[in-house]
This record gives sequence, structure tokens and C-alpha cells, in this order.
Amino acid sequence: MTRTVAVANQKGGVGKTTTAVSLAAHLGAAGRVLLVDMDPQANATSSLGLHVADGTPSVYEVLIGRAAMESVLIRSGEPGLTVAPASQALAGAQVDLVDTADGDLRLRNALQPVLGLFDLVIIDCPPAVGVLTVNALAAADAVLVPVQCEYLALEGLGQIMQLVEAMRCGLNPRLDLLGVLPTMFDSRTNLSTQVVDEIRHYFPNETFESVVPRSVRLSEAPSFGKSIVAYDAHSRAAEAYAQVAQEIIARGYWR
Amino acid sequence: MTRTVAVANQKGGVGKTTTAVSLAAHLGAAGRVLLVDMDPQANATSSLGLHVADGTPSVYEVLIGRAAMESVLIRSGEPGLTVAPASQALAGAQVDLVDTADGDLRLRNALQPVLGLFDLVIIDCPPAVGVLTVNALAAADAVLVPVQCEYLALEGLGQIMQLVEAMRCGLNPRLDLLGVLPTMFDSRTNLSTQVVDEIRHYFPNETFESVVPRSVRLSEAPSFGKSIVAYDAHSRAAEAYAQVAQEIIARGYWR
Ligand SMILES: Nc1ncnc2c1ncn2[C@@H]1O[C@H](COP(=O)(O)OP(=O)(O)OP(=O)(O)O)[C@@H](O)[C@H]1O
Ligand SMILES: Nc1ncnc2c1ncn2[C@@H]1O[C@H](COP(=O)(O)OP(=O)(O)OP(=O)(O)O)[C@@H](O)[C@H]1O
Ligand SMILES: [Mg+2]
Ligand SMILES: [Mg+2]
Repeated sequence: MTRTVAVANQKGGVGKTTTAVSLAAHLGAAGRVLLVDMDPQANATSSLGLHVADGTPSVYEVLIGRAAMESVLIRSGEPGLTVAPASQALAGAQVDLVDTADGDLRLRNALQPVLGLFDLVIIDCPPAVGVLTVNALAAADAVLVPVQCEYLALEGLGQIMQLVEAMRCGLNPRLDLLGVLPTMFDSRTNLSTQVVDEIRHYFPNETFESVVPRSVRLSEAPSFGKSIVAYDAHSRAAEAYAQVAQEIIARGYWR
Repeated sequence: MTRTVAVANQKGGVGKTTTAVSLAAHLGAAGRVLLVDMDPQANATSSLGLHVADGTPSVYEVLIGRAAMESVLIRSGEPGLTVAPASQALAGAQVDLVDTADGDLRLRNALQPVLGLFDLVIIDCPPAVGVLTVNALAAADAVLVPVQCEYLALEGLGQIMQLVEAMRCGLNPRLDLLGVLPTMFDSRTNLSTQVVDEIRHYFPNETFESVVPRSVRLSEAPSFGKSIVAYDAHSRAAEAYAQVAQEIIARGYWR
């Protein structure tokens, strides 16, 4: 059974998109992966050099019921990786879906018919706890929470965990915590080490072994429309995400 | 006449809170400043060591009309700086305000009675273009847009500018662009320099002279509940924000 993993954290700039794109590219090289961009910023879409022209349906049209998921899928330039792209129209979803009966389940229902085409689905979420993130968590089997090795990001961990707990008690009782992933670790600062220690203290069984280092190669890659795997496969950052991908496979979320 | 400045950018993690808190602290040392936290993460509130206990009214209660702005104000520990604190309840504002007639003007109307108590009001916004950011832009005389020196942040600049333009054509024709502020500049990478060059190219008259360097002191300060001014006034980062504060004064937004 094809699994779905949401990459979520309401704290901004913690590496959600970078993590979703990097893992999707690594795992796509080993099979068929769908990356769903649920962020109106459409950073996952543009990080792979893709762009939705005005008038072309994308995830927004799927959520409001005007297009089927399969009809909006586009191939990325990287092996095994297909994208359900976002556009800025997605910013309107909050208002459109708020008074509907199944507004929180639109993504889960839309993904059903295409799950069989893939070995894994990864969803990139916006930095908020609104209807788009709720849709992603309702559709997911598990959630991966990237946490920047900074104090404010650590502080925000409680909020995303509250949302995960609320989803478990309501829309999605089977939602697992795949893990908390420390990102942008800077070995030169004490702060990074302190934050990782705190994360491991609060989430002893759910923190990834691997830590993603701060690396300018990761922030350069999107400007070339490539994942880190296509841009610089032998970089420390690519190696770190390869290890994370291995941990995901070891935890039974692949195929 | 007391001015109001919103610090906004839908891109996450670009330094909105750090900029709002640092400027409020610098300018508070020279007069009376109100810092309004409009982010459900309440990072500006906690960065100053403040916390809203359950059941205590804060900005959320002001927006839904259950409390007057003056009644929720709290003194920070730093000279001249008062805070209108946020709480997680603010995450519910989107749903509460969406069908009301004046939902977008709640903050502007709530601030009117207290403007005379201050020399400047600074509003920290969440990483989204929803009702909270719209309220902040409707209440503001000008908007300051921090932009991390990274490719994805540069790409997102168009979206916040579209929102500013839309506000000018609708709810707030007097909304100025106070400026675009490059943040987290890392002199060791080419990417930072390229991004600053691009920003100055697109916004020649509206980009701050000063650039805020990447500095671990800025990310340490919130863990002590202090602004950079109180935590390490002689750091490069504090000096950079002092220069930004001077530019704001020179542009006529003080007193
Ligand atoms: N490990 C890393 N080292 C250096 N830079 C990184 C790393 N991970 C991400 N970045 C860069 O940091 C910025 C923030 O990362 P990213 O956009 O992936 O975060 P996000 O959580 O998706 O942000 P948002 O909240 O806006 O969706 C981007 O410019 C990205 O290129
Ligand atoms: N110039 C800087 N150098 C180093 N770290 C910084 C700098 N400015 C901010 N930071 C750190 O980077 C992280 C992101 O900054 P901040 O939280 O201020 O951004 P934000 O735009 O308010 O984020 P959000 O979108 O979640 O509201 C924080 O951990 C902060 O401490
Ligand atoms: Mg993102
Ligand atoms: Mg913030």
C-alpha cells in the first residue's frame, strides 16, 4: 500500500520545502514518487524548475473540485519524480473551503485514485496551521517535522505537535509521527548542539539519527531548478538527505 | 502623528520577528514604542521573555472585540518598549473574522485610541497572506519587507508586493513601502551578494542601505528573552539594526 508523508511545521523557514524536495528526489531515483505542493508560495514547484502558467489547473483546482489530481500531474526533470504543482491561487483555498462539509478531506479524497501509480507520496506544507496543512495531515499516514537548529524553531515544536494530536483525535486517527528532523545544523555554534540535544530529549524515539548540516549548496540548488541530488549529489547535504531517506525506508514507509 | 509600520513577508523564516523586535528595542530607547504581535506563534512576545497565561486577553481578544487594545498592553523589560502580546488563540482569527463586515479593519480600529501614547507602532506579521497580515497592512502607514539573502526568499518578493499593491487599491490607499531589508547576509557566500544585487536592481529606491549580517547572537538573544540591544548591544547585528533604525528616522517615520 502506497504511503503518504506530510512535511509540516508552522514555523517559517525551517527547511520544509528543502526536505520534501530532497527526499522526493532521493527516493524517486529508487522508484516512483509523487511530490504534492500545498504551499501558495509554490516553492517545491519552482525548486524543480517547474511553473504553472495562468489558467492551467493545479492543486488549487483539485481542492475545489474543478480538476482531477491525475490531470494536473507533471513530470519533474528528475528520475522517478512527479509533481502536483502549486500556484498562488492556493492562497484562496482557506476562504473557499472553510464552510464546506468535507473541506478538510479534499486532498485525501483527491489522492485516492492516483496512489497506485506511486511508491510514495510526499506533501510540502505552508508555514501555517490553516486548511492547507489540515488537508495534508488528513491525507497523510505520517508526518515528518523539520526543525531548524534555532531557539525559536524549538519553541514552535509544541504547536505542530498539538495539531498532530488534534488530527489523531479527529480526522485522522492513524496519523503517525514519522520523526523530527534537525536541519541547518551549524557545527560552529553551541546553539545548534543545544537545540539538537533538546529535541532528542523531548522526542527520544522520534528524532532522526541523521542531522542535516547548514550548507549553501542546498540554497543554491533551487536557483538552478534542481534538487540537491541533481545539483550536487556528492555534497554533505545530499549525503545527509540520503541517510534520512534510508531511515524512512527502514521505518517501513517505502512501497 | 504617530506612525505605524508593519513588518511583513509571507515567506517563512526571513527575519520578520527578529527585525520587528530589534527595531522596536532600538527605537524604544529613544522614545515610546508599541510592538504588536500578530503571529499565532507569538515569537515577538516570547523573544522579549513575555508570555500570555491561559485566559488572559491578548491581541486575539482585541480583534474579536472582547477586549480593548489598552487593556492587553504589557511592559517589556526594555526601556520605552510596550508589547501587545499574541497567543496561540490567534490561529482561530482567520475563521472568526472571515464573514464579518469589518474583519480586515479590526486592528486599525483597535489601535486608534492608543496611538497617542506612542511615538511609533511596529507590527510583526505571520508567514502568510491571510486575515492577520491583511489587518496589519490595513492598519499600517508603511510596510517594511525583510528578505533573507537566499534564492527562494527573493522569488517570494513578488507575492508580498502584489498584496501591498492590492491593499493600496482597496483598504489602504496611503500604504507606503518603507523599504526592503536584506537579512542574514553571509559574506562568505556568492549567493548572498547575488541576492542583494538583485534586490537593489528590482527596488533601487526602496532598498535599505544597511544589510543585516547573519549572526548567531541574533538567534541566541530570544532564548534569553531579550532583544539584541539588551543581549549584546555592541555586536555587529545590533549595530546593523541601529543603522536601520536611523534610516527609518531619516525617512520621517519617527514621531
Ligand atoms: N540545510 C540547509 N542549509 C542551508 N540552507 C538551507 C538548508 N535548508 C534550507 N535552506 C535554505 O533556507 C531557506 C529556508 O528553507 P525552506 O524554504 O526549505 O524552508 P521552509 O520551511 O519550506 O520555508 P517556508 O516556511 O517559507 O515554507 C531556503 O532559502 C533554503 O534554500
Ligand atoms: N541576521 C540573522 N542572523 C542569524 N540568525 C538570524 C538572523 N535573523 C534571524 N535569525 C534567526 O533565524 C530564524 C528566523 O528568524 P525569524 O524567526 O525572525 O524569522 P520570521 O520571518 O519571523 O519567521 P516566521 O516566518 O516563522 O515568522 C530565527 O531562529 C532567528 O533567531
Ligand atoms: Mg516551504
Ligand atoms: Mg516571525
